Amino acid sequence: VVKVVGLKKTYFLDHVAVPAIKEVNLEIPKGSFVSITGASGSGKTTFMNILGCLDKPTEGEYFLQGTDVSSFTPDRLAEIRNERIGFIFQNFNLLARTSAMENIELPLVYSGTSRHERVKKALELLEMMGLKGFEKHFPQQLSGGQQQRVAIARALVNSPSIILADEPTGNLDTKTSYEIMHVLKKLNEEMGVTIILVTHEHDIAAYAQRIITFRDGLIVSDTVNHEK
Amino acid sequence: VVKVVGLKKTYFLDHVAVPAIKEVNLEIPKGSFVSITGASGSGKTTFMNILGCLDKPTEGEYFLQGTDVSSFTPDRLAEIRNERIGFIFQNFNLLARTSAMENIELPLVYSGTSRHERVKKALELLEMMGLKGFEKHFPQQLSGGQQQRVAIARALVNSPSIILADEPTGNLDTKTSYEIMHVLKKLNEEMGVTIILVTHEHDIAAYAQRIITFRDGLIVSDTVNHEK
Ligand SMILES: Nc1ncnc2c1ncn2[C@@H]1O[C@H](COP(=O)(O)OP(=O)(O)OP(=O)(O)O)[C@@H](O)[C@H]1O
Ligand SMILES: Nc1ncnc2c1ncn2[C@@H]1O[C@H](COP(=O)(O)OP(=O)(O)OP(=O)(O)O)[C@@H](O)[C@H]1O
Ligand SMILES: [Mg+2]
Ligand SMILES: [Mg+2]
Repeated sequence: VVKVVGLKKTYFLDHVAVPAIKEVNLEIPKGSFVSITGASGSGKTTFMNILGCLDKPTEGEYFLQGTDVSSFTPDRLAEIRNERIGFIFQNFNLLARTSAMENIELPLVYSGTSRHERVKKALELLEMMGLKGFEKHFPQQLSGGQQQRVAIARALVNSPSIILADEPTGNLDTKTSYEIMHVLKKLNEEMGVTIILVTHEHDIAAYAQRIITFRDGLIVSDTVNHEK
Repeated sequence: VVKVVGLKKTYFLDHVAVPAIKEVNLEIPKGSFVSITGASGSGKTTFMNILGCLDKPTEGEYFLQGTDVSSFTPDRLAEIRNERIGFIFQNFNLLARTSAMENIELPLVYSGTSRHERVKKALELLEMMGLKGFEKHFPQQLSGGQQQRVAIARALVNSPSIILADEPTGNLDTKTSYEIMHVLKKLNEEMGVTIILVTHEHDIAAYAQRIITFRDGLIVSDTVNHEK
């Protein structure tokens, strides 16, 4: 469902080239549960932003569900992002001065869902994330881990076929982390949702069937997870 | 060096009281290395913000190095924060559109250090954090873990006597996390710096001599760490 060929991403800073992704070739079949690990600065978020159609590669092709994304217009990309991909950002990326509830409803507003249905779905997700009672809190009135869970709920609310999760448990205690991983595992096993998850926590990476490791902008290992 | 008596913190949201800290009595001697753990939303950051003189309690007293902080003027509080306390924020709190180097130099600007000395100290810290070469990057041009390390460097640059670290390794791979913990451990053992560190990672909490656990705004356990 996700295929990249000869992928490169170079940032320019004061005319100096910063090669964040040097060259990646990768195929992730539909229904996979893949973990991506690697040192800080190794290129994981840069790679996820390209997979999530939030950024374009400097070179190489990215085929999403068989189509080369470089052929899509910006509007079509936004539509695909909203309908097919749930993105959990490393820094949450919630709208400030907007309640937890409204943040979670946002993808459903874009896809034209009725108000009644939106509120119902958002409340369901909020409760699944253990945030019942926090509907009206703004992000700055929530703890770090509560903000993270609002970001997770928002990524799941439109039932995406692909979930891209960038460090989804970085601010959560172990018990809450495992509850979130249980939700993702169920979505993968029962609904066939493809999950690509970046983490530096070994026990979180072990939920996946396949573990890919980045180092300095390259994939240095891509193995089946035998611990599963 | 830190003593709280009958401490309470209640937020108000649409006139509804949210008791983030219900009642805490605690004493942390100078030169301690203490870890604070607890579920997401249990009150750890709220407590750290009060210890860091960034927020006032609703009730109770907070004695910092023997003096009741409620007697300080806002200017004196800012001075104490800048000279004695190094605060590592859970969300980094870096200045946008300001380079990594300038973010780290900021506490030295406030304390009136010479330009030459500021640059020297900031470069030293940058290198200690493994960020040599990233001096000119703005926060949005850095990875999550790189931003976190800039926030750590900024907290250490003015040689504080107390370090308050709120989830300092949340975005770091294991190897980088241990390098940071090694820096903190050395500051505690060789320089007698008091360290209070919030974490949900068990192996990070184990660097401390004492582990305090919060649940729903109360301390439910406060034990010596025998694993050390
Ligand atoms: N400004 C605010 N207004 C209302 N409620 C708040 C505010 N800030 C925090 N809270 C609430 O207070 C409680 C404690 O928050 P706090 O940030 O201290 O938790 P925490 O232990 O640091 O959690 P985490 O591990 O997720 O970072 C949470 O339930 C949160 O929703
Ligand atoms: N806009 C940018 N301009 C210049 N360099 C950038 C930019 N964004 C990222 N980088 C650099 O690209 C490299 C890869 O960053 P990336 O965010 O992908 O790393 P990461 O693996 O997600 O790290 P972490 O685990 O710390 O989140 C880093 O060295 C970073 O400094
Ligand atoms: Mg990242
Ligand atoms: Mg917190």
